[in-house]
Amino acid sequence: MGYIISIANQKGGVAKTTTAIHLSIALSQKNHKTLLIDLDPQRNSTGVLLKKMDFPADKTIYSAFQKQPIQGDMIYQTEYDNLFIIPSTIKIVEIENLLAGMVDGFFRLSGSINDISREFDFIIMDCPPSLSILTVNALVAATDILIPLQISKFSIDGLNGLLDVINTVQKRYNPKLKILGGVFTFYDERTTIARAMIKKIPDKIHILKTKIPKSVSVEEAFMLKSDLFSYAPRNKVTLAYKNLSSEVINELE
Amino acid sequence: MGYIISIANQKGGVAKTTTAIHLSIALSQKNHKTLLIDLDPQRNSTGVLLKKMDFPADKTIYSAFQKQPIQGDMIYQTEYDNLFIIPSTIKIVEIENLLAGMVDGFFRLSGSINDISREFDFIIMDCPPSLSILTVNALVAATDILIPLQISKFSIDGLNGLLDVINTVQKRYNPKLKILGGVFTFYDERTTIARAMIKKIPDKIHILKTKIPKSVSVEEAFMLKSDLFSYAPRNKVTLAYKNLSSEVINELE
Ligand SMILES: Nc1ncnc2c1ncn2[C@@H]1O[C@H](COP(=O)(O)OP(=O)(O)OP(=O)(O)O)[C@@H](O)[C@H]1O
Ligand SMILES: Nc1ncnc2c1ncn2[C@@H]1O[C@H](COP(=O)(O)OP(=O)(O)OP(=O)(O)O)[C@@H](O)[C@H]1O
Ligand SMILES: [Mg+2]
Ligand SMILES: [Mg+2]
Repeated sequence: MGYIISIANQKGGVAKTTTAIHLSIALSQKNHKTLLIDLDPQRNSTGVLLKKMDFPADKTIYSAFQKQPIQGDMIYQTEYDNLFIIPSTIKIVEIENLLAGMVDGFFRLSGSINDISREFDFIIMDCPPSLSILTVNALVAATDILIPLQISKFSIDGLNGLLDVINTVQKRYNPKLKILGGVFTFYDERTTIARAMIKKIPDKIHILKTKIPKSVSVEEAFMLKSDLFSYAPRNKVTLAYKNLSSEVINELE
Repeated sequence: MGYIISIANQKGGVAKTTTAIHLSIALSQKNHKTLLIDLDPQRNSTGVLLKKMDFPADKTIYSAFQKQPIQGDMIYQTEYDNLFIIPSTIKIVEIENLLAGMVDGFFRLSGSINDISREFDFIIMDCPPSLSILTVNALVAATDILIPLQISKFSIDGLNGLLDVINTVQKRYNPKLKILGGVFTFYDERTTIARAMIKKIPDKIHILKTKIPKSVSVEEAFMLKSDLFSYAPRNKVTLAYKNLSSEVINELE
């Protein structure tokens, strides 16, 4: 397999991290060896899956940007058998300036991931809320991009900007990058606004059938330093992420 | 008066833009001449208050970062008498790299705001979801920082990182910067998690009394290219932002 999926959207708070964590767990539970890479200086994915946030920078994704190949001691086992994670660090904020203008600045992540991509069936990357060098590195390294999409004016307004960046990456750096599609998050079909706004989504984006509903259990799980699969395995959001993992596998094959 | 308030939090989707827009309108309706500066390349504040998002870069906040003094043609009148806005542009993404390492890189915004700060009672800055050069410029230029705070694990986890940056700015660049406080957004007192999480908030942050409740009307207003004061003037969130403007004025005096 060897799919590398970037979970990206510059709009903040659309459930990039929630999707990266739960899609990764769902894939790992279908016996696919999965690696989650946390590219966000907020380290939210790291905090949930490793229950702590402070790691020495050379044992995080930071050193992959310093041209170091990914070593075994940067890949941490999570409580789920087939799920591993390379944590983030607050120091990756510095990467933006370190790589600015460097001739290989956009290729650092894809260069280091290459060595390990054969070891995993899926590599999932949680991106920060911006279209900066970190996110561009993720798009250059990825085979596919999945776009969490809240049905809101700001999230939909931002789509054209995201598509422009994706087009540029496909043209200049990574012709193989495909848009896997958009996945609706916080989906509440009762509100009439949802239906009106869906019409405004650019046709260029394929919308996945699986919709992730709203549930207070998501926040409860995180606050209890857990995730939905451990905290509420039969919750509608947990089941939606299971369905999403099946749909993602179908779409990719 | 002449207060310059930065609305900042690197966590995405905590209602920075919603707070910046509605606090600005509420202040302007109390007869305070108010300027909103949109520092986010997403241009969400610009889109709501000016009903369009594309402006030539030299007529946006972009040129203030190029050492140009703020000209009258960058300050746009909104539909509210006492409310003006300097729009953002997608080009401000380039500012991060342009200013990196420049000796005056953190002072560009405060340098250009100085010329106009006497013309306004309040200047409100809507920041992007990151702790990068744009947000640091806003903290260096500000007299006060207001922190929209969603009661969630990720938002609370990020507070110490934000406080560290504020401390550094106070020590190295802007000793007069004060923390006005945190304001709870999406507040829903029925959920028990809210009460448990509130205890985890570092004592260092003063929490304002006004809490901004959740309401579907917020998103409805934005989707109709409007805002709460025009779309739903008696909505509980509109009234909460009116209360917030009174509390902010009291705290500042
Ligand atoms: N389906 C859901 N139902 C209810 N709450 C949710 C759901 N998904 C995510 N959340 C909550 O919404 C908030 C935002 O989600 P999350 O942090 O995953 O978004 P993000 O896009 O990663 O944010 P950022 O832009 O800061 O990286 C979190 O507090 C999370 O608990
Ligand atoms: N009180 C509220 N009740 C319900 N929805 C709200 C409320 N405040 C904001 N929202 C909605 O939540 C979403 C996030 O708010 P907003 O975009 O203002 O956050 P932000 O912090 O500016 O995000 P970003 O980090 O992307 O800049 C928006 O779609 C907005 O309509
Ligand atoms: Mg996230
Ligand atoms: Mg915003």
